[in-house]
Amino acid sequence: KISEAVVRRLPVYLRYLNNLKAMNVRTVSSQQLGEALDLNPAQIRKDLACFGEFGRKGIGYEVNYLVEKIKSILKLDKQVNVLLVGAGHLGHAISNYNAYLKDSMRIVAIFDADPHKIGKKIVNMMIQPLEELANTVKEKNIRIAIIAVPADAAQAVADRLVAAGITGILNFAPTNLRVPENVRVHDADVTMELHSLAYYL
Amino acid sequence: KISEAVVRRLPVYLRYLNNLKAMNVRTVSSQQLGEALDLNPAQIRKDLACFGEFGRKGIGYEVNYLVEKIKSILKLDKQVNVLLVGAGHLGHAISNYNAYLKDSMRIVAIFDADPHKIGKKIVNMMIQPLEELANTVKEKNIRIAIIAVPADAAQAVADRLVAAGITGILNFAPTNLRVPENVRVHDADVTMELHSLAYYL
Ligand SMILES: NC(=O)c1ccc[n+]([C@@H]2O[C@H](COP(=O)([O-])OP(=O)(O)OC[C@H]3O[C@@H](n4cnc5c(N)ncnc54)[C@H](O)[C@@H]3O)[C@@H](O)[C@H]2O)c1
Ligand SMILES: NC(=O)c1ccc[n+]([C@@H]2O[C@H](COP(=O)([O-])OP(=O)(O)OC[C@H]3O[C@@H](n4cnc5c(N)ncnc54)[C@H](O)[C@@H]3O)[C@@H](O)[C@H]2O)c1
Repeated sequence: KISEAVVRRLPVYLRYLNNLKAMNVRTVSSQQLGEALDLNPAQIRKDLACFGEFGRKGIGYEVNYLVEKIKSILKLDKQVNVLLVGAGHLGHAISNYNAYLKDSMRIVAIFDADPHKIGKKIVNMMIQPLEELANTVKEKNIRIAIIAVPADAAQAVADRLVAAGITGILNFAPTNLRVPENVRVHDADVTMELHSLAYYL
Repeated sequence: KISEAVVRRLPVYLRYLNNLKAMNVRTVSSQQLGEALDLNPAQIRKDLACFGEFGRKGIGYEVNYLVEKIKSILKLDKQVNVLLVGAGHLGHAISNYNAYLKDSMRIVAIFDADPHKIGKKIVNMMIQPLEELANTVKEKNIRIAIIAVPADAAQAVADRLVAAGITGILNFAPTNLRVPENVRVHDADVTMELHSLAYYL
């Protein structure tokens, strides 16, 4: 019942609010949020009203309360287990970051095809071979996977993930994945934010 | 004169269209675009109409033409020089990806503070010390920078970038950067797409 556009904005709010929380900032106004997130303050108030969050005149919104509220809407108040395929540069960056953030979407398993990497550890997790995918997905109750392998390997990896029971994929490989209707794929591109920066130069 | 919301969507269109182009697909309908990008086809048609792009009934839009049109709006039809600070896991992943994509926003210089990394090469570029920032920005006509250093180093790096003449920053460090009014910062977070995936589980 919350529109797709608002759902996609919620993590953006959350990131900014988490940073405020880390700096012990107690309240934030829609003006501040608007400036920080490049959104119109009226849009901010409309978004937050979607889930009953009304700021208080002269005070604004309470940071901690907003953080908890948004996390519960995004179901981030419970840990969601995620697996990562591809322990290369990107895979390492993502696993370290994930552990550092103590994200409630927690990477709990990492896979790679390279025999020199299998068995090594990243963030206290042993890199596993793809053969162990289906078992690990069951044992660790994982429904979401991150693909960080080269483009030409991505479709085959996606097929194995779907066969293993994964229903949500965050794909970094520069290729359009083909998946069954019940599987959701989000394509990530770190450089897209770069492209929209250029427009404003 | 194109709204912020549409500008932010354009790189998303571009990524998908580039993949179609790479697969030699000639035309695409607003339905297909809508399904692939999780947008309402009516929204797609409205966005593309913003810059005079009207699909043809029964045919849809021409992929190559749309790609060129969007690139020119985002000023991606000319090469825009970018520098990267932080040659760690994320920095390596981004530089390789940038070179592979032959992105018109091209990383042309990489900096790091680690003496063991300075002087080494990534993608044919020698990693430079931060002391060379101002000169390199001038010589290579760079106005945009990517920050991929740890959170506690990010603000100091941003200060040096601003002092060197950078006016656009793509920030990956999990911290809110403080910059002058004329400098634009976009915060990137690869895990935000992950969070909006969880909502749909
Ligand atoms: N979307 C973005 O913004 C973005 C940014 C950077 C990188 N990328 C993409 O992410 C991917 C990874 O980039 P990287 O720099 O980490 O590359 P990398 O070469 O450092 O790492 C790739 C890893 O995948 C593993 N691998 C290859 N085939 C596999 C398979 N079939 N099953 C399991 N593991 C396999 C390799 O052994 C390696 O460890 C590439 O596709 C790259 O283009 C995307
Ligand atoms: N936003 C996201 O989605 C996301 C994802 C992954 C990583 N990150 C963040 O990106 C950053 C880099 O991650 P990583 O895994 O590559 O870390 P890393 O430790 O592998 O690399 C950091 C690099 O920065 C260099 N560095 C440190 N201080 C510096 C300074 N003052 N000037 C220049 N260079 C300096 C280091 O020498 C190192 O090469 C971290 O802040 C991490 O939290 C963000």
